[in-house]
Amino acid sequence: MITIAVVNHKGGVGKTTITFNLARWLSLRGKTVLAIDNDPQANLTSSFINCRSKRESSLLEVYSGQPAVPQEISENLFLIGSSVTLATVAERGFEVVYRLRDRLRDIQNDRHSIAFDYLLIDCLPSIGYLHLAALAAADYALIPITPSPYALMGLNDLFLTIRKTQSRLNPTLKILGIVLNLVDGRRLRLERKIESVLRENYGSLVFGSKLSKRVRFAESPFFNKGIVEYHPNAASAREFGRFAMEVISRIGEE
Amino acid sequence: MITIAVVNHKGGVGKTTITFNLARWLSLRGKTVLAIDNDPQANLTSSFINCRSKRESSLLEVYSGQPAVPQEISENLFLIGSSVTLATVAERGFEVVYRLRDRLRDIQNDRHSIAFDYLLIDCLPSIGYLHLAALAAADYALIPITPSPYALMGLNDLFLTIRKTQSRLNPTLKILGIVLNLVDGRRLRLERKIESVLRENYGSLVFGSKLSKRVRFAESPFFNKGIVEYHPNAASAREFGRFAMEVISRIGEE
Ligand SMILES: Nc1ncnc2c1ncn2[C@@H]1O[C@H](COP(=O)(O)OP(=O)(O)OP(=O)(O)O)[C@@H](O)[C@H]1O
Ligand SMILES: Nc1ncnc2c1ncn2[C@@H]1O[C@H](COP(=O)(O)OP(=O)(O)OP(=O)(O)O)[C@@H](O)[C@H]1O
Ligand SMILES: [Mg+2]
Ligand SMILES: [Mg+2]
Repeated sequence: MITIAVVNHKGGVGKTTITFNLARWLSLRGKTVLAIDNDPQANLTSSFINCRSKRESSLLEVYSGQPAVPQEISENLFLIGSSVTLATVAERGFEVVYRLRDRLRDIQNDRHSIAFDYLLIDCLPSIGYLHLAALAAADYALIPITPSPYALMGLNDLFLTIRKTQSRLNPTLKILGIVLNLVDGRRLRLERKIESVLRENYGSLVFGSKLSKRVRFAESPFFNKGIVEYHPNAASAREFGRFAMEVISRIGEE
Repeated sequence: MITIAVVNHKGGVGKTTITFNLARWLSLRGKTVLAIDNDPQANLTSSFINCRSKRESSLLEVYSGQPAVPQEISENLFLIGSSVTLATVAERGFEVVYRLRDRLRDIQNDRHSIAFDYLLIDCLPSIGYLHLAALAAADYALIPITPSPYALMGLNDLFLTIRKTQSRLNPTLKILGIVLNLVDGRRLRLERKIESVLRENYGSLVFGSKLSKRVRFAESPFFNKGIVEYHPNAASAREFGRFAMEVISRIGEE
């Protein structure tokens, strides 16, 4: 079982879009996946289940010490969803930071539970207890970023938080990599500059593959479909497939 | 003195870009403006002052009960900046929620202090104590949104939080409006659909003027310049001017 937390406290970089599509892509390739919505905005939850009344599981239960049974989305795909009530966790004491890790360990060790290959955690855009809980529970941190000055500036603080987590909460946490998303097809000068600064400073941590800004990425969750199911032959699906293959190979190398 | 909190817990919708440009635009028109960076990412702070060592004031002081003297940026423009340490506020008790409002009242009532016309508060992308503190301190909430399904879905929860703040913390808080930002010039079908749903559900709360996606908006903070100073004759500057005029007229109508 491999746990990946998709993190970046910079907002709107594509954390949910990438988590949703990666979960879909892995399950279509026969992997058993548990998607976890660690964001009170619940965008990941609504991408899997449009209608609020059909949402069964709630991550808030895990932070309250209850088991939160994963909800089946399709054959190999399960979800622990969330809602705006998850925001109350941030105001509790520090001990909540261990709850997610402990519950995921229970799921892994439970012979009666489903044997998951991948756990994907979508994170909220801010530094705090929910964010720390995901980093404490993860084997890898996957960092989406957009080619913009504000997003680049935020990486320092993010790496600081990850380093702190590695030294105090989770020494085995590794950085899977940084993936450029929402790249404008017109190859703008500013974006090219940002990309070259990124590769200079972070080297092989930056994924070779990039994700372009394509409207299909914004549309497909509306129809509860991953980009690959939505338009299998489109450039966006192929591009995402290349990125997903790189995720697998980066983990495989370990 | 009018206090505007620029809020939306959805990340990456343009809160900082709009706060920064509005502060610049108002100060160029002779208004005395205090910009407040209520986000540990400190993107607003870095837009005014690139170099960390030149940043003098810190909003964390206000939340710790100290005065935090505004730093002068230019003739009519002042800043109370922040850094990643502001994130520690979220873990304190509920009483921090009143600290920003109380400090801004002190500034307003202090005869020796500068007489500000506008206070603009840039908010972080999440619901919690920092977010509540800004809503508790504000006369108006200005809500940037992008024409995307995820951003539209989040409006319900945001309005719930605003309604709760109006009934418990700040009965005089008004919604200045919702402004569409990062609109793609190609008039995509999805975006047109989102805009029409937005206008149907929120009516006159939605600004008539919109902000298009233009790379100059992403570039100008890098040079510590507002869009109007950066390229005064460009379409982006004219477009922002129309939006800013609508902000003034919505407040004036009161
Ligand atoms: N490659 C892409 N092409 C086009 N649109 C995209 C792409 N990736 C993400 N988006 C859109 O950009 C916006 C931001 O993406 P998303 O919501 O996934 O980011 P996020 O990091 O999860 O945001 P938050 O910080 O609010 O959680 C959304 O409207 C989404 O539909
Ligand atoms: N009208 C625009 N045209 C082009 N780029 C824009 C525009 N508005 C914002 N941006 C860019 O979009 C990104 C998101 O904007 P910004 O950071 O201001 O949003 P935010 O809501 O403050 O994000 P966060 O939720 O992380 O605080 C930034 O890279 C910014 O440079
Ligand atoms: Mg998200
Ligand atoms: Mg911001």
